[in-house]
Amino acid sequence: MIDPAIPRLYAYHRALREAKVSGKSTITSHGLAAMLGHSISSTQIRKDLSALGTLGRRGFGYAIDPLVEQLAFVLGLEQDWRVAIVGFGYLGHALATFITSRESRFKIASIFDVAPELIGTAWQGIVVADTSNMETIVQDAGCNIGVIAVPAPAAQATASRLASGGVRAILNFAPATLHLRAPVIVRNIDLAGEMSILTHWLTAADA
Amino acid sequence: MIDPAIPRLYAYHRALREAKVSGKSTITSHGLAAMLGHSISSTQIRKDLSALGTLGRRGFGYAIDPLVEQLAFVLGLEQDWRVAIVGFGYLGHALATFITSRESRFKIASIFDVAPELIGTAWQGIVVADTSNMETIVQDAGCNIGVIAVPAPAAQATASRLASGGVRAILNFAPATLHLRAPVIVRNIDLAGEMSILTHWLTAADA
Ligand SMILES: NC(=O)c1ccc[n+]([C@@H]2O[C@H](COP(=O)([O-])OP(=O)(O)OC[C@H]3O[C@@H](n4cnc5c(N)ncnc54)[C@H](O)[C@@H]3O)[C@@H](O)[C@H]2O)c1
Ligand SMILES: NC(=O)c1ccc[n+]([C@@H]2O[C@H](COP(=O)([O-])OP(=O)(O)OC[C@H]3O[C@@H](n4cnc5c(N)ncnc54)[C@H](O)[C@@H]3O)[C@@H](O)[C@H]2O)c1
Repeated sequence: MIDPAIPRLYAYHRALREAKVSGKSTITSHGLAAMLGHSISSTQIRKDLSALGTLGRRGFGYAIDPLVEQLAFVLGLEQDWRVAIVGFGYLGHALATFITSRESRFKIASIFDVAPELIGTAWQGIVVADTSNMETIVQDAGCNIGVIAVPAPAAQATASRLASGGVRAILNFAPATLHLRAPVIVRNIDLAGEMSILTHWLTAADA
Repeated sequence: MIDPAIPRLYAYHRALREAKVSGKSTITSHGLAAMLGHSISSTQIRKDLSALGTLGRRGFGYAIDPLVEQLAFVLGLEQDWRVAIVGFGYLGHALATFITSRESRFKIASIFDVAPELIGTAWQGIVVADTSNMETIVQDAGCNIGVIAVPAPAAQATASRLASGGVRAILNFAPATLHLRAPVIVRNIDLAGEMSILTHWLTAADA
């Protein structure tokens, strides 16, 4: 499945869970598009869901329960995931809070930093550790996903050490190119790139 | 141009500027892929650049200068952009620092919060304002882009007020659906969706 589709599937999964909680048992592609504030068209929704093998019934829409289950299956959200956060500054704090509040399947299982004022403090029951025993702590905590929120010069070493600790996928925010051997999956996030989507469309609109 | 291509173009733009600074005047698609840590294939690079009307010369590659200019043009990075940040907590701080350090075309021109301990403090010469005069301040500061980093319940009001102040595009991080009239462009960021790309691929790998 191509990457752009997955965040959309995640948005559907989230919205459908909310619809279910509010008592609905079926939904049309138009209803789902409306729930998403029309940030995704009903055409795109139908296309994505039929690519999963799910077809709505004309006049009826989709049954929510089986669709939520299928999306959870495809997204890997039928199991818990244990996340290691390295770099507990502004970004690390924002991510830790958001990730756990947003998706109960994501558990923050370890947090690392080098700042003395942070080490030893507790966040939601997790004690911030210094990085000296990162590999062991990550392994013992069973972390399968790592989040890198350290300054750029520290990113590569952090990535290698997370991989040694058994982490199999990394979300990297540091503005640095990471080199890791397969099978570790790395996804680089650059929010300035997201801003450039806005500036592209603003200048295209003026053109 | 479709959205997924734009962050790639932004990555090329950034890497090509670095290549130029390091003294290069030409680069091949393979060289550029290597600079990007092979997070994007050389095939994808050639595809994206030819879609812009730029073809490399076999054995020679691409001339960097004209390519950087063309990418800047397409991305809207030939002009400065003035950014309003609303919500100066953990995420707001991380974004303000990162955006300006990453892309000199993005200027933080106004910052808003409601917390008394933040209001009146200065960040890189910008005084954090309370939200009561947001529309006026945003207009006077000439902000064309807004970043929403407030809690979900405050997001819609924030968006409407930024739009009233003349903001034409919004990057929204709050987990809330925004309703705004055209022509304001809204882009919603959900980093839990990025995490689900990792969990999708990890479970697909196991399957
Ligand atoms: N990709 C994006 O869109 C994006 C957005 C915001 C920030 N960032 C990046 O994320 C990183 C963090 O940003 P921030 O605003 O939170 O900065 P910050 O300075 O507030 O936080 C960095 C934290 O990392 C810790 N640290 C430093 N070296 C370390 C090491 N070797 N191991 C463990 N921890 C270490 C510091 O003590 C600090 O607490 C920076 O690299 C920044 O450029 C990226
Ligand atoms: N989309 C994502 O991937 C993502 C990631 C991290 C955080 N978030 C979201 O971003 C937001 C901020 O997260 P955070 O960790 O920085 O939280 P935070 O509590 O540290 O910061 C929120 C800030 O907003 C201020 N605020 C509250 N109401 C306001 C209002 N009406 N106007 C202006 N400012 C107001 C608060 O005083 C505070 O400083 C939250 O909604 C969070 O869920 C989203």
